[in-house]
Amino acid sequence: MRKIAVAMAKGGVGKTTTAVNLAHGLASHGYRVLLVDCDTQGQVSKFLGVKPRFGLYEFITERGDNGEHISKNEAIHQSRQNLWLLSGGIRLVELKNWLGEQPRDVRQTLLGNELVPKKGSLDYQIFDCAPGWDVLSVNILMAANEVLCPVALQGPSLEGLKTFFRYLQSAQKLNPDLRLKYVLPTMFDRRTRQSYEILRQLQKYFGRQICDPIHFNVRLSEAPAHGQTIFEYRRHATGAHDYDKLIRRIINDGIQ
Amino acid sequence: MRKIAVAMAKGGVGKTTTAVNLAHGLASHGYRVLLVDCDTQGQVSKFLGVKPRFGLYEFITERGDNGEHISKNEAIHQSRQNLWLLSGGIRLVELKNWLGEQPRDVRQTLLGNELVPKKGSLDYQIFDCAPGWDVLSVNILMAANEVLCPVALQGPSLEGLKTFFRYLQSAQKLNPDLRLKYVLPTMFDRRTRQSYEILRQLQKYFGRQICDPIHFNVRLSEAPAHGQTIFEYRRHATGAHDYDKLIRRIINDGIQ
Ligand SMILES: Nc1ncnc2c1ncn2[C@@H]1O[C@H](COP(=O)(O)OP(=O)(O)OP(=O)(O)O)[C@@H](O)[C@H]1O
Ligand SMILES: Nc1ncnc2c1ncn2[C@@H]1O[C@H](COP(=O)(O)OP(=O)(O)OP(=O)(O)O)[C@@H](O)[C@H]1O
Ligand SMILES: [Mg+2]
Ligand SMILES: [Mg+2]
Repeated sequence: MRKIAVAMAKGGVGKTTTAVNLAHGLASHGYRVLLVDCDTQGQVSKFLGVKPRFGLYEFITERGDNGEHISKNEAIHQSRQNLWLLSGGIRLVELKNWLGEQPRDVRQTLLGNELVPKKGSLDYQIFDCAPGWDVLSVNILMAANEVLCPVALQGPSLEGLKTFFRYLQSAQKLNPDLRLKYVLPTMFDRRTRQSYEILRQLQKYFGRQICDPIHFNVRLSEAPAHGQTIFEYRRHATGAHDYDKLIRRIINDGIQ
Repeated sequence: MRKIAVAMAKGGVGKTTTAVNLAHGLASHGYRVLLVDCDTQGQVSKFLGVKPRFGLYEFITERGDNGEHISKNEAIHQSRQNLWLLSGGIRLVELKNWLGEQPRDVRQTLLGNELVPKKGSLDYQIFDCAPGWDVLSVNILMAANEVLCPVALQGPSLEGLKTFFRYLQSAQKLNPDLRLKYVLPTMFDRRTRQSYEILRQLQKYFGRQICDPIHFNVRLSEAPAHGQTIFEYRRHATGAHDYDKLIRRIINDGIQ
């Protein structure tokens, strides 16, 4: 089973857009996927147009709003064929506070220890990370074995990437299997020189890890308001085509 | 003294761009401004093209890398005329962990209690908030008395705003003076229908609090790579004109 964390401390670079479209695309190819939303904003369920009663908070604590017992299975919501969701949201604030009070070794590895699916029941776990850096971010990098890093081709994004690498390196000390597998340029805007400049620098630094860029495509930012992935909203938009390419690359890497 | 938090949990909506250009614009009008970077990414110093040795971490703990004593004055960096900076960065991760272990009342109000300038030495404190929601976000909303909320006119931003209001309301219980003063539409792109739709909805919900939108302007995303604010990089760009309007509105509100 592949466990891919879609992570980048910088905000608004396309983490949720990538995690949702990647998870749905893989599910449409027949892979069984668990999508985990680790953000207190809890946007993944909105992007998928679903309103699960429970999510990651209940999955870990096995407790509902009124203290009643919730089984792990009840906390998982089937959102599409082959696609299951552990939704995020404001209750994760409580989880973060609670984690902060645990002893150091529990604090960093709890999520990975709880997320152990029955052997052979899943092909992929995809984690949508929150912006910033906190105790949940560390937990995800302990639970995952691959990192996919979206980098917006605008503004001081390379600077943000350098900061993120320091976080990644501290996580690799604790989880030696963790690999930065993919750097995904996003919001590629052919009209601006800056886009080409940043893309060229990324290609110089990363070589093989660089993916084909996701173009700036307003359909990608319209789809969430309809509760649909890009494949459901505009199957032939540039955004759908770009994410198709990424999914094919990820599937092929898995076959070797 | 006015204490304005530039805050929004959603990432990449223009918080840092707004905080930096607002702070510099006010300073150019002769107001004395302290800009506080509360983000572990520590991008404010990059946007201003400065490399301070110390920042917010040292200001609060009064301790340097090797445990030596650092006075509060040493932690403050003068970045422009009338503009002082308390920079952020990766050391704030330690501060967050340390805050998490303090008793509840200290945990939430520490920043406000530490940031008490000599009477009459400052006109504005501007806080650049990190994305997401954590113990530092609570501290800022305890220290501030006004909130300016940038909302990107793309994607599911209204949903993000609703989530943020729940955080704001829980902070107002502890700090009754706190007011949502400004909602600033950002990245207004005349080419897309979505921009107009979201703007219309914001105007319906917020009435007087709504500011004139900041247009999508590539100059705003180029300026940080040069370590300059928009007023230094392209004085007559649309972005500079839009932030001028915001600054004039904020100054006029202060005079009443
Ligand atoms: N390629 C693209 N073209 C146009 N808009 C995009 C693209 N990718 C993402 N967006 C839009 O940009 C905004 C930010 O994207 P998204 O929410 O996925 O980023 P994020 O990194 O998950 O943000 P956060 O840091 O808040 O979690 C959203 O409004 C989204 O709809
Ligand atoms: N009006 C605008 N037009 C074009 N680009 C913009 C505009 N405002 C901000 N940007 C660019 O968009 C990106 C996000 O802006 P910024 O970093 O200020 O957002 P933020 O909310 O502070 O992000 P974070 O959540 O990571 O702290 C940056 O690359 C910035 O240069
Ligand atoms: Mg997201
Ligand atoms: Mg910022």
